[in-house]
Amino acid sequence: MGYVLAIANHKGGVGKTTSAINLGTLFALTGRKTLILDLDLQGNATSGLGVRKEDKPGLASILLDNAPLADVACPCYCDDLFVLPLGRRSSAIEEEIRTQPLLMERLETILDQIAAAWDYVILDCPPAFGILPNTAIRQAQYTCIPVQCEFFSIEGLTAMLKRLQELQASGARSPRTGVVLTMYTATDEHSSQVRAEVERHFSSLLLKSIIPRDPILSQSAGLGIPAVIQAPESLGVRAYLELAWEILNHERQE
Amino acid sequence: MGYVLAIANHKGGVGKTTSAINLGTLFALTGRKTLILDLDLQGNATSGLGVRKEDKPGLASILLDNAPLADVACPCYCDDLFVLPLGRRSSAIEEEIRTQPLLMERLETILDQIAAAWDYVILDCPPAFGILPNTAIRQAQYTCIPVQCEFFSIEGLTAMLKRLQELQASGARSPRTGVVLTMYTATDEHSSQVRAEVERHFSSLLLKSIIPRDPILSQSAGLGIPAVIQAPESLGVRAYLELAWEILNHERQE
Ligand SMILES: Nc1ncnc2c1ncn2[C@@H]1O[C@H](COP(=O)(O)OP(=O)(O)OP(=O)(O)O)[C@@H](O)[C@H]1O
Ligand SMILES: Nc1ncnc2c1ncn2[C@@H]1O[C@H](COP(=O)(O)OP(=O)(O)OP(=O)(O)O)[C@@H](O)[C@H]1O
Ligand SMILES: [Mg+2]
Ligand SMILES: [Mg+2]
Repeated sequence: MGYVLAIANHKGGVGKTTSAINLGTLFALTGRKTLILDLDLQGNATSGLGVRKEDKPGLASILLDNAPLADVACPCYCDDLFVLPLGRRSSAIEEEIRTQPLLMERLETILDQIAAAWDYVILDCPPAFGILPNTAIRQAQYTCIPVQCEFFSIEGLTAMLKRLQELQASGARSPRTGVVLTMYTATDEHSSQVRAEVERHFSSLLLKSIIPRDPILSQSAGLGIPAVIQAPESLGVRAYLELAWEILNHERQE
Repeated sequence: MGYVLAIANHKGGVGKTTSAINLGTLFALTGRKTLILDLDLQGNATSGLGVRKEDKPGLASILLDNAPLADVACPCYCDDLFVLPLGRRSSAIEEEIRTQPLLMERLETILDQIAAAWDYVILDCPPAFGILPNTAIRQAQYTCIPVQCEFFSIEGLTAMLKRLQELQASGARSPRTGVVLTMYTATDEHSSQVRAEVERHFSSLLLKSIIPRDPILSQSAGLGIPAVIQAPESLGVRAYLELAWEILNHERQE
């Protein structure tokens, strides 16, 4: 059974997709067969991994048109890394699930099949709650919450954690949650104040790794190449390397 | 009848709330009675204007508990500026509207009453489509789409504009749309490339004003004071001043 890691936060632009792409690539480079599931309509994880998503089948095609999983997962930069886009008819998926209750069961079965077929599954969630991200979070063993070092990002965090706990309580396993600070600028007073605030109020969940603001991370998004491959020596990638080991160590302790 | 301006983009973290707060404050400083409607569960617009939102009534209380509008709009930094939080029971609001069809009509009536009671109404939308932002966008005369100068932000823009046109087509008026570049760093190559890309593909919608990346804008969020009031000479505020005039001029041409 694979290890399912959800990356979620309904605050927008905090580094969810950037974390999914770089953690996924790092897991794959250690020889673990890894799938990144792009649950966001915009498909940033798909394009950030260099896969053109125009009209490619994806999760929506598996769920609504019975497409086989093996046909739709797209290989990317290294042998063990794949991405599953949301695919055609993705804008209709939530409405279809709401109107056809049987689809909900089918979605859960598909997510279980996906977890069984890969060593690691990383869920890149959109910046909102909804049927799709909620179902995915319920199936995850670990939920990682990126928090940008900006005031607006910490504001909704307590309410977000509470809703996350409610979602996880209705899931099968006893999941773990970790908060990771992103886009940290040590020389910026505001950034340091937000870090201190998160350390004070969320210390039990806060991971040790801190992702710095690093322009290389956004440039690599534009190239469609994970920063881990494009600029392995960069500060941003080194921080993601630390984060990957921290999460893998959590898993080993279970 | 007031002028309703929606600020929307389902890409997260592009500067929607920051634009709503600073444009709203600028409109109010010119003597126009202005309301900022916070449609995001996180309530960043409410706290960014210095209003503590714990359990304060808001739009949800007007819609679900018949609270009077005049009682729930909160005054802020200057005489003509008010903010309307989403309020208590806000996490249930979408579900309640979905299950009680009459509420939809009531929401549209309330939005009309709000437009009639203020000179300017600015809608700060969450980073996702949904019943609430969709209804608000349908009522708006103008929709402003902030686009961060980063690759991931331009990726979903074409699809977002298409869905916006579908929403507007079912609304009453012939609305206008404007795209504004945000968090632009002239010395950053990636930022300039994204700007050139937007100028090439979206020139008919692109506004002339460009909002630079300015740490003062995020610091003021942490203080709960609009940057327009806290640092009126800053680069960020000067750019918002240009944007405010550009939008007001659009309105005058109608
Ligand atoms: N550590 C970093 N340093 C610099 N830029 C970053 C960093 N992490 C992410 N970015 C950039 O910031 C923007 C937001 O990041 P990203 O899109 O990964 O966030 P998200 O939470 O997935 O957004 P959304 O809520 O829209 O899904 C992107 O343009 C990305 O390239
Ligand atoms: N021009 C700017 N320069 C520097 N920082 C900015 C600028 N505009 C916004 N910010 C900061 O960037 C972050 C994202 O901005 P903001 O929260 O306004 O975006 P949003 O689109 O409303 O996000 P969401 O999608 O979560 O609603 C905030 O922490 C804000 O303080
Ligand atoms: Mg994302
Ligand atoms: Mg916002």
